[in-house]
Amino acid sequence: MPKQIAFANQKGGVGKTTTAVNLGAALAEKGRHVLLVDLDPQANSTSSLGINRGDVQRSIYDGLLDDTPLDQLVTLTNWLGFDLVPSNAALSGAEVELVGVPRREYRLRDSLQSIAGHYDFILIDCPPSLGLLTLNALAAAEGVIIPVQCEYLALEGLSQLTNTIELVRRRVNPSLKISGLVMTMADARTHLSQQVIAEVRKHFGERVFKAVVPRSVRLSEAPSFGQPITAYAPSSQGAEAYRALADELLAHDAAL
Amino acid sequence: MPKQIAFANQKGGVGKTTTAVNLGAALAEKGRHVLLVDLDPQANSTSSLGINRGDVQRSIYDGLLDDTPLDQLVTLTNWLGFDLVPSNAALSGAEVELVGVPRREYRLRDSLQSIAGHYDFILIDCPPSLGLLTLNALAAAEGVIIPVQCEYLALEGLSQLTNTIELVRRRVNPSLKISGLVMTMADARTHLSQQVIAEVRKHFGERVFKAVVPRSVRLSEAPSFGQPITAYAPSSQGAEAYRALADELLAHDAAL
Ligand SMILES: Nc1ncnc2c1ncn2[C@@H]1O[C@H](COP(=O)(O)OP(=O)(O)OP(=O)(O)O)[C@@H](O)[C@H]1O
Ligand SMILES: Nc1ncnc2c1ncn2[C@@H]1O[C@H](COP(=O)(O)OP(=O)(O)OP(=O)(O)O)[C@@H](O)[C@H]1O
Ligand SMILES: [Mg+2]
Ligand SMILES: [Mg+2]
Repeated sequence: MPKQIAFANQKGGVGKTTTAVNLGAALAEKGRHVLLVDLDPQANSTSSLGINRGDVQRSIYDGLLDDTPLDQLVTLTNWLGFDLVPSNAALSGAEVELVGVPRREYRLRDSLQSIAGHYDFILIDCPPSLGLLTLNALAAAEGVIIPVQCEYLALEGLSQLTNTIELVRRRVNPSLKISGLVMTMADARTHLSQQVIAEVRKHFGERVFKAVVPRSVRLSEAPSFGQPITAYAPSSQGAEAYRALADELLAHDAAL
Repeated sequence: MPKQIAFANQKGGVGKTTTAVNLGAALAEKGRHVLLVDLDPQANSTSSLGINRGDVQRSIYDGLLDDTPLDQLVTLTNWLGFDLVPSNAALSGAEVELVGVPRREYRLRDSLQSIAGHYDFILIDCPPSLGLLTLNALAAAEGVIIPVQCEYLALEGLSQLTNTIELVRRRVNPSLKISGLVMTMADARTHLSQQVIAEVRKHFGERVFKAVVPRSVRLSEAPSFGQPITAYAPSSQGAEAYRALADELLAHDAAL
């Protein structure tokens, strides 16, 4: 059974896509077979791996709405052991279209069944909302990684998010748990960043990963070249931080 | 008739809330009567003005779903001429609850009618999606200000956003137009920032405001004190940038 992990936070721009893409690449670098599912109509995970959203004929939309078997939607990337189910603009209609469909929260979970055996990790990048797409990801996943930007406004939504995760655990997916919170865009020069990290550690204790991702322009440049950080700037602080996060996740796993 | 402006962009974390709050404060400082409507369940505009989301008994949710007259929902802030219709967690259920309601896209437009006469500007802060809440904002507004973060991934979604605005203009609200795009979190030290600004100006020409908002830690600290930048750090670069944006908007207006 692969480890299925959703990257969720309704606060926008906190590093969901950057964490899913680069943690995925770091796990693949360590020899794991990784599938990344882009569940965001913005298709930022898709373009971060060098695939143009406009060229994508069939996307995760077809898996959710038309029952296309997922192995027909998997796209290879330029990196060995790191595959993608891409997104495209069709996905922006999915939430409204799913409202009338039976078992609407379980569509992703059902479609992932057919390919589960091929991967060690299935990572799911979510849009910035707690709507039906994110609900599908939480119903399918066993773990949720919550990227938390080192900003004051990013603190505000955490209790709403953890309440939603708890609700999904009780009603839809009993095996769902929080894998951990990862601090992103940490700026060692500002007092605010340190305060936010201290605040999150105070509330969530051990559930906050030790690996902290620093703010680094290399990380924001990499998507414009369609590459994960491990390919674009392999010895940068950003690449090191995501490798450290991968090590922590693997150690977590082994300990379970 | 007041100028009703939506702050919209489905990309998350690009500065929608920061721009709505601080442009609003700058316009109030110049003597205009401004109402800010927080249409995001995260309620970041609400907390940025010092109001705790948990203390909000009635919010814009009641205006959209229960027909509560908007003048009963208006809350005064600590700043003269700058009022707020707050958000709270109830709003996160609104999109699903509105699906079955007649004229669901026009709920905000209809409820704003009753208070339009009291304000020079009505600003609407949108969540990071193109769902029914943002649709309500676009149906009610005459102008849309699009904050664009100086990052590569922020470029990707612009065509989807402008297509949606055009669709709303044709089918729902013929007077809707793009007031302008404002570049946010510009970092003069990075090449990426300059490239993104050049790219956006190439595509959108005159529709890009001349005022560019620099990345500034003062701007991200201000919400933790519940104050707009004009109160928290009145002579900072961030405050100056939002005053310049207010001047440009007022000059735009006069020219129309
Ligand atoms: N550690 C970092 N240092 C510098 N820039 C970063 C870092 N992490 C992410 N970014 C940049 O910040 C922006 C927001 O990150 P990203 O798009 O990954 O967040 P997100 O949560 O997926 O956003 P959305 O809510 O829109 O899906 C992007 O432009 C990204 O390139
Ligand atoms: N010019 C700036 N300089 C530094 N930080 C900024 C600037 N503008 C915004 N921020 C910070 O960046 C983060 C994102 O901004 P903001 O929350 O306004 O974006 P948003 O588009 O409203 O996000 P969402 O999509 O979640 O609604 C916030 O923590 C904010 O304080
Ligand atoms: Mg994303
Ligand atoms: Mg916001």
